[in-house]
Amino acid sequence: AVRTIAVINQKGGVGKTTTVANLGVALSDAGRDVCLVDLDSQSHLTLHLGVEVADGEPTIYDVLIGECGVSAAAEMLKPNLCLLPSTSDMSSVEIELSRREGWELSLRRGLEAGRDLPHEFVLIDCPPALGLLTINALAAADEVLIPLQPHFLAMQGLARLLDTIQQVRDHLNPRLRLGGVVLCMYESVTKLGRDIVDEVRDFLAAARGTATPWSDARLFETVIRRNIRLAECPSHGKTIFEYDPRSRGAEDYTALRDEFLSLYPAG
Amino acid sequence: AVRTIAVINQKGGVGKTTTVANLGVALSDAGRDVCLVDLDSQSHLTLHLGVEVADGEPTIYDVLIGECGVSAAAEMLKPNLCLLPSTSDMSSVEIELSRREGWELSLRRGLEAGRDLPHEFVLIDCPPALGLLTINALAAADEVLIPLQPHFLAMQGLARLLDTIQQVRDHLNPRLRLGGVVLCMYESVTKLGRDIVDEVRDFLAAARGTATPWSDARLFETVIRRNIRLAECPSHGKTIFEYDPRSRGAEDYTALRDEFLSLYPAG
Ligand SMILES: Nc1ncnc2c1ncn2[C@@H]1O[C@H](COP(=O)(O)OP(=O)(O)OP(=O)(O)O)[C@@H](O)[C@H]1O
Ligand SMILES: Nc1ncnc2c1ncn2[C@@H]1O[C@H](COP(=O)(O)OP(=O)(O)OP(=O)(O)O)[C@@H](O)[C@H]1O
Ligand SMILES: [Mg+2]
Ligand SMILES: [Mg+2]
Repeated sequence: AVRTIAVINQKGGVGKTTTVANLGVALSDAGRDVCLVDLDSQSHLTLHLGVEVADGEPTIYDVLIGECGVSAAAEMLKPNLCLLPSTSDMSSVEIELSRREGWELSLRRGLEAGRDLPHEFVLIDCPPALGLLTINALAAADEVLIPLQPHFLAMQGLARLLDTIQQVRDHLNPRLRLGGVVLCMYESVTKLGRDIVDEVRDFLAAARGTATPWSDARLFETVIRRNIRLAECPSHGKTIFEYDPRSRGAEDYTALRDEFLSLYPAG
Repeated sequence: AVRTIAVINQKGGVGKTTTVANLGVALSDAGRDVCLVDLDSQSHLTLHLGVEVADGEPTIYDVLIGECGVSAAAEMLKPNLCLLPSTSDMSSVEIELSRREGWELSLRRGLEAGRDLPHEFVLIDCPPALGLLTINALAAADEVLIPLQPHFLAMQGLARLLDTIQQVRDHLNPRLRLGGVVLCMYESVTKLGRDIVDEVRDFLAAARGTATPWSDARLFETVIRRNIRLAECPSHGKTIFEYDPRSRGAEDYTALRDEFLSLYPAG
């Protein structure tokens, strides 16, 4: 069965793209079939992976407006890793889609029609907003992964994001659940970081067994530490594993991959 | 004369809100009349300044849809400092405005009608996107200030942002210009940081005397260094000056204020 995971946080700059790129490639390095989706008009995931889309080639934009299927738009990065890339065409897609009946299901229709791609995990990188594209990702996903920077402003939006997940589950996608929260850019020396960890852990523990979409969500034990090598590797079009495999960033994303896979036994 | 400055960068998490809050208050501490505008539906500027909007009170949302004037929505923080706050009402404003004729000029109309507020500087905090709200800010502004994190992904969007500034100048706001770029979250030990500084400086130097909106833009000499105290102060509803006046964050934003004022002789 395919597991579709939307990586979302409307707060900007918290590690969404970095997590989709590095976790995605780490999963494929572990032999799993992975498809990455760049749903941001800034195309940062596409840039991070060093993919250049030739003029006229189909992208995620064409999948959303129903012009082509997933396999036509997919760029194969490795035999078991593909990317649905984004280009600046995407900057007008929200206005275009909003005029269509059933716009919320554009991505889900595209991904479901693309079952011919052999993949076990689909990871979707979302823009920093709770707009139309993010709603499309929530409607298409089985679960949500929330990268969280342990800062006050980043924590503020959490309640609204959970509320949006609840709304989408009630009206568009009954199977949607929060899989987990992963701390990114973590600096253990700060009291702010430690306080926020406690706050999130207590919140998720208190929700256990309730009827919410986050009743079985986890705060990943793995924490992604702040590490400048993670900010350097995109400029080389590489993941942290290719750029600096001995860095803390590579260690942390490998650990996150292992903890993530422990939740999904193979096959 | 009033100077309206839009603080914009569609890349998320680069220091837009932190700059509007701390530079804005620093300008008012220097005796200038300042009005801050929270144009982000996440209301981070409003949160950062510890402002709570009572139910039913007018906000920037009401100014945009023409329901009230600027002075009715303004929260006076000090005699020479006010805020046009945002609430979650703003999350639907883009869809609502997009259905109106002349939606791009909603903010400009609101600010122009509010000339009764005694202010010399208006600073607008924008969301991380080049959508309808950001276009409104560009149409209303005299100039743009770009906070830039010296990271590869943050640099990528610069060309598209400059292109958008050019478009707005050509079609909506002939006086619009780029005032400057300020480096935020700077870590001097990284080669990435130094390389990006050179790249931006060279780009702006090469543009001198051309017919672009950035022909006289500057890269501020003042650099805002990464400093965890800047991430802590919002949780107390305070600026860095109230929270930790001896921190590097307070030093850097004071220096930025002084450099900024040197460009605008008083009166
Ligand atoms: N653990 C880390 N340590 C240091 N830098 C990091 C780390 N993770 C990401 N970065 C860098 O921080 C910046 C923000 O990360 P990223 O772009 O992945 O966040 P995002 O949530 O996708 O941002 P946006 O909201 O703009 O889409 C990038 O420049 C990235 O290279
Ligand atoms: N110089 C700095 N050093 C350390 N942390 C900082 C600095 N400037 C801002 N921060 C913190 O980094 C995070 C991002 O900053 P901020 O929210 O101001 O960026 P933004 O561009 O407004 O983000 P968004 O795109 O989500 O609106 C915040 O948690 C903020 O407290
Ligand atoms: Mg991103
Ligand atoms: Mg902000």
